[in-house]
Amino acid sequence: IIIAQDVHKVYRMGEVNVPALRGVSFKIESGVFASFVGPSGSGKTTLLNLIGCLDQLTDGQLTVADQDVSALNYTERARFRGDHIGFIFQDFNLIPVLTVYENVEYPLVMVKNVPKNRRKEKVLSLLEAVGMSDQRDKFPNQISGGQKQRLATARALTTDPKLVLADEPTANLDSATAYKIIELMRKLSREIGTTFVFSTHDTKIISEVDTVYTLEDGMITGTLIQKGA
Amino acid sequence: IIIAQDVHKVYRMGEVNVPALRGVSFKIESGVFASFVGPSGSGKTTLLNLIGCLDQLTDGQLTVADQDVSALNYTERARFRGDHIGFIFQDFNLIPVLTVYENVEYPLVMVKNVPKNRRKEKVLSLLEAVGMSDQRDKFPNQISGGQKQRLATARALTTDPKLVLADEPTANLDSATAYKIIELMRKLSREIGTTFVFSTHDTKIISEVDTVYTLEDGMITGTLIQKGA
Ligand SMILES: Nc1ncnc2c1ncn2[C@@H]1O[C@H](COP(=O)(O)OP(=O)(O)OP(=O)(O)O)[C@@H](O)[C@H]1O
Ligand SMILES: Nc1ncnc2c1ncn2[C@@H]1O[C@H](COP(=O)(O)OP(=O)(O)OP(=O)(O)O)[C@@H](O)[C@H]1O
Ligand SMILES: [Mg+2]
Ligand SMILES: [Mg+2]
Repeated sequence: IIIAQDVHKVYRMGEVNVPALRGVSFKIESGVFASFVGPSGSGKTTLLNLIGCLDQLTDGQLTVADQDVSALNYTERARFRGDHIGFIFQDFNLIPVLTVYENVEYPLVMVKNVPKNRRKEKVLSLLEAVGMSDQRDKFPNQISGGQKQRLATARALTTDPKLVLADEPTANLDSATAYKIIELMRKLSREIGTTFVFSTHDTKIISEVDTVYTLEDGMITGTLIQKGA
Repeated sequence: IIIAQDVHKVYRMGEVNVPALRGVSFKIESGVFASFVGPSGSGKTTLLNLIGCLDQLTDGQLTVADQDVSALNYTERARFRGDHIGFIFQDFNLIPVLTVYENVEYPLVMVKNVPKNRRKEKVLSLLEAVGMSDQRDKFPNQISGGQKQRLATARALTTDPKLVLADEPTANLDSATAYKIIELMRKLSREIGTTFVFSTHDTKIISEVDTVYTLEDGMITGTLIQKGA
C-alpha cells in the first residue's frame, strides 16, 4: 500500500536548508503493522507527513494506495487523505471548539457524509474502545494529556480508513491504557485489514509490529522483520 | 520542600463537578527525586499544577518551600513560581514567536534580570546539555516533537530553580536522549540540590527516583521508597 523510492525532504528556511530525509526507500504491504523508530529529530514525523499527504517530498517517488502522491495538488491531497487515511498527530491537533464527541464525529460529517444515527453508533463505540465515554461532552482543554491522545486516536479510526499513520500514539499513556489502544488497532487490522504505520519510541508497540525500520539522520539504517507478535 | 495535607481539587464545569484529586497527602524533602505515576486521567497533571501554583486547590493544605500556596493571590502565585519553580509542561507551552534560544533565555530576562553576557553562557550551556545547540535559531513550529520537549526542559532549568516539576518530560524521546535528560537532572540535583517531582509513565525515570507515589482516581494508593538508583 506504500512504496517509497529514494524519498528526500528538505525544509527550506530562508538561507538555510534542513535535510530531514536523505533518500528513504521501503515497501509496506496492505494490512501490515510497521513502525519507524529512531532518535528525536531523525525524520519520523516528516516521513509520516509525506505519506499522509500533509506535506510534499522534494525528491524521489512515493505511492500510497496505488496513487503517486507527489502528482496531487493541495486540494487533491486533502481529498485523498480524507478518503483513505487516518492520521494520529504527535501533538493531537484537536479542534478546540468541538467537544470530545464532536471531534470524533467531525470526519464522518465532513468527509464521509454518514447519516446521523449511524454516526452516533460509530462515535460511541470508538469512545468506549479508547476508554473515553464519560468524557464525551468535555472540550479538549478540559481533559488530560493522555485523554487528548486517545481522542486523537478515536478520531483517526472513525472513518475506517485503509491506512492509519500513528505518530507516537502512546507517548502519554500508562501501560494498561497503551495496551488497550494497541489491542484496538490489532482488532481493526484483523477485522477490516487496516494498515498501521507507527512512529514511536514505545517498546510495547515495537514488539507488536511486523516490520521495524530504524531511521537515523534522515536515512533508514536498519530493517527488522518480525512478522508480528 | 512540599507538604500536602488532604488536598482536594474539583473542576467545576457548569452543572457538573469533576473531582480530580480526592484527598492527597505526602511530604517531599528538599533535593529528593520523586515521581507520581498512575493511569491516564488519574490526576497527575492536576497535582503538579497545584504545586506549581498554576491552579488553586479546592480543599486541604499545600505548602511549597515553607509558603502556604493557597494563601497567595494570582500575582503572588506568579511571582512565587518565577522565583522558585521550574515547570516542564506536558504540552510544552512554548512561546511560538520566540526562537529556541529566546525561549530558554526568556525567564532569565523576565524573572531574574540576569545581565546579557551571563545569560548567553547559561542558555548555550543548557542547549548543549539537551542536545539542541544547532536548533537555536529555529522557531518552535520548525522543530520535532522531542526537540520541543527538550526545549521545554532547558527553559525550566535556566533559572536554577529550587524545585522542578516535570510533567512527562521524556514522553516524546528515544531512550538514549531520555537518559541524557535524566542524567542532566541528576547532575543538577547533586550539584545544586534541586528537588525534582515527575509525573510519568516512563520506567526509565521511575527506576531512577527516590520515591514513587501511585495515583489512581485522584487518590494516592501506594508509596514506594527506593532511595534513588
Ligand atoms: N479543566 C478541566 N475541566 C474538567 N475536567 C478536567 C480538567 N482538567 C482535567 N480534568 C479531568 O481531571 C482528571 C485528571 O486530569 P489530569 O490531567 O490531572 O490527569 P493525568 O493523570 O495528568 O492524565 P494523563 O496521564 O493522561 O496526562 C481527568 O479525568 C480529566 O479529564
Ligand atoms: N518546519 C520545519 N522547518 C525546519 N526544520 C524542520 C521542520 N520540521 C522539522 N524540522 C527538522 O527536521 C528534523 C526531523 O524532524 P522530525 O519532526 O521529522 O523528527 P522526529 O523523528 O519526528 O523527531 P521526534 O521523535 O523528536 O518527534 C529535525 O531536526 C527538525 O528540527
Ligand atoms: Mg516526531
Ligand atoms: Mg497529565
